[in-house]
Parts: sequence; structure tokens; C-alpha cells
Amino acid sequence: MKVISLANQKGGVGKTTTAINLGTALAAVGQRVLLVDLDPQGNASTGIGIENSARQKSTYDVLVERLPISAAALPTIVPNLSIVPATSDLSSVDITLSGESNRANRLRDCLRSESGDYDYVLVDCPPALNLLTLNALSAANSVLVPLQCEFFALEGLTQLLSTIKEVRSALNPKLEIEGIVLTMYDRRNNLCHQVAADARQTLGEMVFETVIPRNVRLSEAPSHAMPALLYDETSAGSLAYQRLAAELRSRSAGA
Amino acid sequence: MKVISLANQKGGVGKTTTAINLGTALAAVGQRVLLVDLDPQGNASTGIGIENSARQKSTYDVLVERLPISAAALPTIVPNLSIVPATSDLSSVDITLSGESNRANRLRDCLRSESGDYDYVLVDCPPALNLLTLNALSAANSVLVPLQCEFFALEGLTQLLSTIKEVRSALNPKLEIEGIVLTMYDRRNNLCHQVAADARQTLGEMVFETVIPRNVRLSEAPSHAMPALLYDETSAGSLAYQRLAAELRSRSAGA
Ligand SMILES: Nc1ncnc2c1ncn2[C@@H]1O[C@H](COP(=O)(O)OP(=O)(O)OP(=O)(O)O)[C@@H](O)[C@H]1O
Ligand SMILES: Nc1ncnc2c1ncn2[C@@H]1O[C@H](COP(=O)(O)OP(=O)(O)OP(=O)(O)O)[C@@H](O)[C@H]1O
Ligand SMILES: [Mg+2]
Ligand SMILES: [Mg+2]
Repeated sequence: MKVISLANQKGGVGKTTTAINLGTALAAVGQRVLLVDLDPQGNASTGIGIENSARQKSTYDVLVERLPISAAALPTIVPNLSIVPATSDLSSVDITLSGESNRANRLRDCLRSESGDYDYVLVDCPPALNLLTLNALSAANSVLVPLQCEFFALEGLTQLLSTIKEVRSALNPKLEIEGIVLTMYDRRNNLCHQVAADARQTLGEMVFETVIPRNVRLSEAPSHAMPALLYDETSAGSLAYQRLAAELRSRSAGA
Repeated sequence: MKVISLANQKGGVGKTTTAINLGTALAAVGQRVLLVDLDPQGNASTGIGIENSARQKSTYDVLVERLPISAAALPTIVPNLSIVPATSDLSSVDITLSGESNRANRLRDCLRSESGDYDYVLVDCPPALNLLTLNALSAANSVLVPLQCEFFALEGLTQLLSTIKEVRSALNPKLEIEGIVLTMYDRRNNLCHQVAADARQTLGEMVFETVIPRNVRLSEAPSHAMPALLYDETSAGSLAYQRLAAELRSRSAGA
């Protein structure tokens, strides 16, 4: 079982969209995938079609009550893809767990006892370097960083990479960087070219070959409560996430 | 002096872009404006041209050491526009102030003693409903909510509006909603139309007439360390923010 956390404290860069669609693309080729929605906004849960009323058990219960993952995970409309949904209660986790010594390792401990059921676990993080994201980085084998091709997005990367180093020395010595995936790429836009070139120059191999284009079907799909791969399988966005899934598997295999 | 906080826990919706460009548009018509950068990413500080090396005093010192605003505020390349810059230290404020009783009112107390110097104070918030955003909501006369015309963005609005109600009853009884401004509007995109129509239908008068279009000059300007109004004054983005400033002033005057 490989645990990959989708993290970037910069907001709106495509963390949730990547978690949902990469998860679906892996499930589509037979991998058993679990999504863990660690964002109080619950966008991954909504985007994959889990109504609020169905979120009786959630990641809040897993982190705070140590509910086993198997008791919280729900099937989705995608075969081989399950999710532990999120509710807005998650935003109080910083306060609820503030006295606990082991509070950053809660998710890691819960996932440890589930390792037989899934091939991949994808954790969708909120846009902050807070206790929720720390739980995701502590539990992860690797971090996948969606990077929007925009000026502000590049600026936040240094902070994120230094946080990953801190987590590696304090909480999770084996934490690796799975890679950086360029998102919302618009080939007509000079700034995009520039940011992408800068990223490849400074980060080299860490940047995935696959680039996710800006594609309206990716942003329409959540309003139909399904991943883009089901909403419009041959759209540029869906095809890009299928390529990303293939590249992810070949990079891990080669490792 | 009117304190307006730019808040929305959904990431990447245009909080920083609105703070910088609305601030500049108000300064351009003679209003004395202070930006307060409350985001550990420091995007507003970078976007207005404040190098990291110039951020010796920052919002961290204001919140934690109770440094007076006048000792932290820096002039910018825009006449009439100053900024209290942010550094990544801000991300530890939750922990540093965790034992303090009055921790959500730190910014409010600091701004109280500055009221003579500015006509407007715009506070740029991080994408989270955390202690930093609570400080901004406690200090504010009103909240301006940038709303991206996307499905996920609409979903987060309910959480934000209920947090504003909670803050009104617990911390700041006079907190009003200045309005909701639609951002990154692309008239060729059906989803945009739909989200904009939904927002106007459910929120009515709260939604500003002025809509900010998706405009590449707005995302290019920060890489030149200046607001779009200086980078390209006649671009669609700049003109929209000038209209927004005019509408903001006429809405307040009419109040
Ligand atoms: N490649 C793409 N093309 C077009 N739209 C996209 C693309 N990727 C994401 N989006 C849209 O952009 C917005 C931001 O994406 P998303 O919500 O996935 O980012 P996020 O990093 O998870 O945001 P947050 O920081 O709030 O958690 C969403 O409305 C989404 O539908
Ligand atoms: N109207 C617009 N047209 C085109 N690009 C825009 C527009 N508004 C903002 N952007 C770009 O979109 C990205 C997100 O905007 P911005 O950083 O202002 O959002 P934010 O809400 O402050 O994000 P965060 O939640 O991370 O603080 C930035 O790269 C910005 O340059
Ligand atoms: Mg998200
Ligand atoms: Mg911002």
C-alpha cells in the first residue's frame, strides 16, 4: 500500500481535482484506491458524489475518536475507489487535539492497521501547513505537489519544501517527494510557459512529464458529482490524468 | 477609517489580487489605504513589491509582540498605499498565542490606536478559518468575499457565512458583509454564467454589480512586483478594479 498526500498551502492549485481524477484513473486500471478527504471544505467528498447526509462517519472521527478507516470508508460511483469523507468539524481539530502529545500521527496510526485493503491511498489536504496537513505528511510515503502555472504558486513552493524537510526529520524519516505536477496549463499564456520552464529548470526530474491542461470539463465535473473521467472520458483533462496515473506507476516501478 | 477584510477559506479565489488592486484603485483616487498581509505565504507583500529582506517588522510582530502598526507599515510604489508585510513566521501564530485569552482580538486592538492615519484598511486573509482569519474578522467593520465562478467556490460560501455569524455574536457585533465580488469571470464559460446567476439569485444585493473578468494581466502583474493598475492601467482587469472601488465607495456613502 502506497500513501500519497496531495499537499500545497497555496490555495486553488488543483489538489482536490488531482486527488479525485488521479484516484479514478488508478482505480480504472484495477488499482484499489482510498481517498482520504482531510479538508474541512469537503470538496473531494462532494466532487465524488458523497452527499452531506451520507457523511455520518468522517475523517474527524478517524483523527479524534480513532475510528478505524474500514468503519468510515464509503464506496463511490467509481469501482475500486472508496473515500473517507470530510465534514466542517475538521476545522476544529487543531483545538480538539491541542493537548494530545501524538496529535500529528493520528492518521498514520489509523492507516497502519489497514494496509491490506488498498494499493493506493490519496490524501487531499487543505490549503494550509496546519495539523491536518501535518497528519497527512506524517502518514504519507510520498507527497505529490500540484503546482499551478502562476507566479504566486511558484513562490509558495520553497515554504512547502522546507516544511517537508522538517517533517522528514521530526515525524517521518522516509517521506519522499513523489513529484510536482503542473496544473491548469494554458499553452496560449506566456506566464504559464515561463513558470513551467522555471519549475523544470530548478526542480528537474521532480517535475512530472505529464502536464494537466486548463480544461473546463475538469471544473464542470464536480457539479455533476462525478470525476471528469466519468463525466467526459475523452476530454483533454481526463486524458491527462490517465497519463499521470501511468507515469506515476512507471516512476514507482522504476524506483 | 473603514477596516475591510478579504476572506474566503476556499483557496485561489482572488483574495490577494483583490486586496492589492482594490487597494491601489482606492489610493489612486486619493484615499489613504493600508494593506495588512495576514497570510503566511506573503503574496500581497510580494505582489506589491516588498522584498523578503525588507520585512524586518511584519504582521507577526504586530500580533505577537503588539508592535504598533505605525512601526511596521511600509510605503509602497503606489502613492497613498502602505502595507504591513507578512513573513512565514505567521504560520506559527496559532501555537504561539494558544495560551492567551484575548488572542483573536490582537489585530483589532492594534488598529484601534491607528484610526487617524488611514481612510481604508484592507486585510488579506489566508485560505482558512483559523486564528489569523478570526483576527481579521474581529478587527473588521466589514467582510468582502471574493467568489470565484466555480462550483467548489459556491460550496464553501455557506461555511463562511456561518462563521461570520459566529464571529458577530462572539467577537464583533458590528461586523457586516460589505459584499461578494465575482472573480475570474469568463463569459465564454457556461459554468461561470451558472455560478454567477446562482450567486445573484441566492445572495441578491450582496453581490457587487462589478464583476472581475479572468484577465491574464492580473496574474502577470505580481511577477513585475506591482499592481495591475500600474502594470497595465487600461487592461480589463485594472478597469474592473477601478469600477469596484467606485462601487464600494458609493455603496458605503449610500449606507
Ligand atoms: N486543470 C484544470 N482546468 C480547469 N479548471 C481546473 C483545473 N484544475 C482545477 N480546476 C478548477 O479550479 C478550482 C481549483 O481547483 P481545486 O479546488 O482542485 O484546487 P485545490 O488546490 O484543491 O483548492 P483548495 O486550496 O481550496 O483546496 C476548482 O474550481 C477546480 O474545478
Ligand atoms: N481575475 C483574474 N484573472 C486572472 N488571473 C487571476 C485573477 N484573479 C487572480 N488571478 C490569479 O489566480 C491565482 C489565485 O489568485 P489569488 O492568489 O489572488 O487568490 P487567493 O484567494 O489570494 O489565493 P490563496 O487562497 O492562496 O490566498 C493567482 O495566481 C492570481 O494571479
Ligand atoms: Mg481542495
Ligand atoms: Mg492570497
